[in-house]
Amino acid sequence: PVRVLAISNQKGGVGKTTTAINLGTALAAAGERVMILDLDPQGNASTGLGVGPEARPLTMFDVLMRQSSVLQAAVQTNVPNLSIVPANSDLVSLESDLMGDAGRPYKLRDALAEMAADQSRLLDGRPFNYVLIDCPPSLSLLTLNAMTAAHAVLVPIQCEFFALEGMSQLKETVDQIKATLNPKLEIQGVVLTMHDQRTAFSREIADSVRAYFGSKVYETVIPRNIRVAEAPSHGQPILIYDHACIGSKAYIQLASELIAREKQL
Amino acid sequence: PVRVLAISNQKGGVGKTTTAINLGTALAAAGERVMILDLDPQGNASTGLGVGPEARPLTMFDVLMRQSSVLQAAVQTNVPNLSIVPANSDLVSLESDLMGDAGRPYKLRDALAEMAADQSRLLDGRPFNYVLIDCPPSLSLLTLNAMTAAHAVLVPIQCEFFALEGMSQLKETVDQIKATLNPKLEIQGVVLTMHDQRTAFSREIADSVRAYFGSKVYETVIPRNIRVAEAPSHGQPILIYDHACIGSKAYIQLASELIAREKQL
Ligand SMILES: Nc1ncnc2c1ncn2[C@@H]1O[C@H](COP(=O)(O)OP(=O)(O)OP(=O)(O)O)[C@@H](O)[C@H]1O
Ligand SMILES: Nc1ncnc2c1ncn2[C@@H]1O[C@H](COP(=O)(O)OP(=O)(O)OP(=O)(O)O)[C@@H](O)[C@H]1O
Ligand SMILES: [Mg+2]
Ligand SMILES: [Mg+2]
Repeated sequence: PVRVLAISNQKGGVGKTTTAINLGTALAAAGERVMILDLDPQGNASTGLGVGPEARPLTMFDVLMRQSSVLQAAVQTNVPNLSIVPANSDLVSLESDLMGDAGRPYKLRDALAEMAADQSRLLDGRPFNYVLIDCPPSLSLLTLNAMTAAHAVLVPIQCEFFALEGMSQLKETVDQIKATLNPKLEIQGVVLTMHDQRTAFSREIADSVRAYFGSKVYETVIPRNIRVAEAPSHGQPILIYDHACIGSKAYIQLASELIAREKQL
Repeated sequence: PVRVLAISNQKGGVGKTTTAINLGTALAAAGERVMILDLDPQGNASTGLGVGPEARPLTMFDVLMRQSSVLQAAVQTNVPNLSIVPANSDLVSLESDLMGDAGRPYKLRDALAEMAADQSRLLDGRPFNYVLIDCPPSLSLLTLNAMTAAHAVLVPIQCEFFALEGMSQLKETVDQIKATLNPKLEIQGVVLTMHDQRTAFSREIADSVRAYFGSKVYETVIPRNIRVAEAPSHGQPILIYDHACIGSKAYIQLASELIAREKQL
């Protein structure tokens, strides 16, 4: 059955989109079939995978408004085994469009249930193994939908001081959603990002995160690496833009650590 | 009269809070009286100025719910001439608390009108010259309140590829608010942040931003500087944590450029 992970942290700029794109690519390279759902109105994940604004006839907005299925809206990326449902600024109006609809937290959960049913009927193609949801930096209806639909949350945390402040709020949010909307929700893991090996500062932050989240924190740490920041301007994941750089190696390692962790469940 | 600037960009992690803290401090050091309003539920600006979670008896939540005035909720920071109204996670529920209240976009505008009236009655202390509003990374009710109350928007843009994508959405948002809620709203300026002098990549991004926003872009560019990222962990603005570093010099220069620009209005 498909495993759905929400990549979420309300702190901005911590590497959610970069992790969705590059972990997704590394999982696909390992033979898993992966679907990325872009829930960010800026559509960074779509652009970072080479799906330009003009190539988004259907988006996550159509899926959440239940006017398109996930499989209809999905587009194949340049990476084998990796598809994406893109996003654009239509998503900004979702909150007001669904005002008063009691089912508004469940739109994505229902859409993924439909996808599972569609997949079992499909004769061609293998089913998806992983769905990665790239969340915007807020605890809005979009993130609520992601956490209600997901089996678990993957939390990127930047090795910077301000990133520490949001940790307890994030944990509270997951607990709240677990208690009300999605009883099986848990934190699948925490990924340290933009770690600068040259400074003691990054190490201190990493230690604080490990002290707070314990064994949830992945061994793999993603280093700050300018090639990772350059790749999206070419519409490519880092594994294609520069396969040999330390950023690629880290995301490949993260993918195998995640698969091992999933096998233990 | 007081000048109100909203520091806003829906892209996460571009340096909004860092600019609010350090531009605020540099303006205060230049003799201006400055009030920072922390509209981020994570309260990063409050922490970065040494106002811990236990020292926030009143917050922007109380001000927006009209249960406290700005002056009652404000606390003096360790920086002379610089006060802040802190924030905490109470702000997360604002959207649902004000659901159905037709006046919800105007709460901050009304609170600042009250502050202006209070100031003219006060016999002690000089009035505030600047109010800087640190916005969260979304186009939610909090940012709507900030843009409805502000005279202008100051937009930090990180010298990274993904930061380019949000530019047109931000411009549209300002235009929409100008047309509906706040006819005098404009973009006061754009500040390039985390510029890495060593790479051509940063220069290319900076050129694209200047091509899009023209003369709105400040000459002063804030360099990426590890000391700037370290300062908030000591509860200090960079001008106090390390006055001689390139980060401090850049924010001091930005403050004088901003004052010169304001004089021309
Ligand atoms: N390992 C890395 N090394 C260098 N730069 C990185 C790395 N990871 C991410 N970045 C860059 O840092 C910036 C922030 O990353 P990203 O946009 O993925 O974060 P985000 O959490 O998705 O942001 P938002 O909160 O706006 O959605 C981007 O410009 C990205 O290219
Ligand atoms: N000039 C700089 N040099 C180095 N690091 C910086 C600089 N400016 C900001 N930072 C760091 O980059 C990170 C993001 O900055 P900051 O938190 O101010 O952005 P923001 O736009 O307020 O984020 P959010 O969208 O979450 O509110 C922080 O960890 C901050 O310390
Ligand atoms: Mg993102
Ligand atoms: Mg901030």
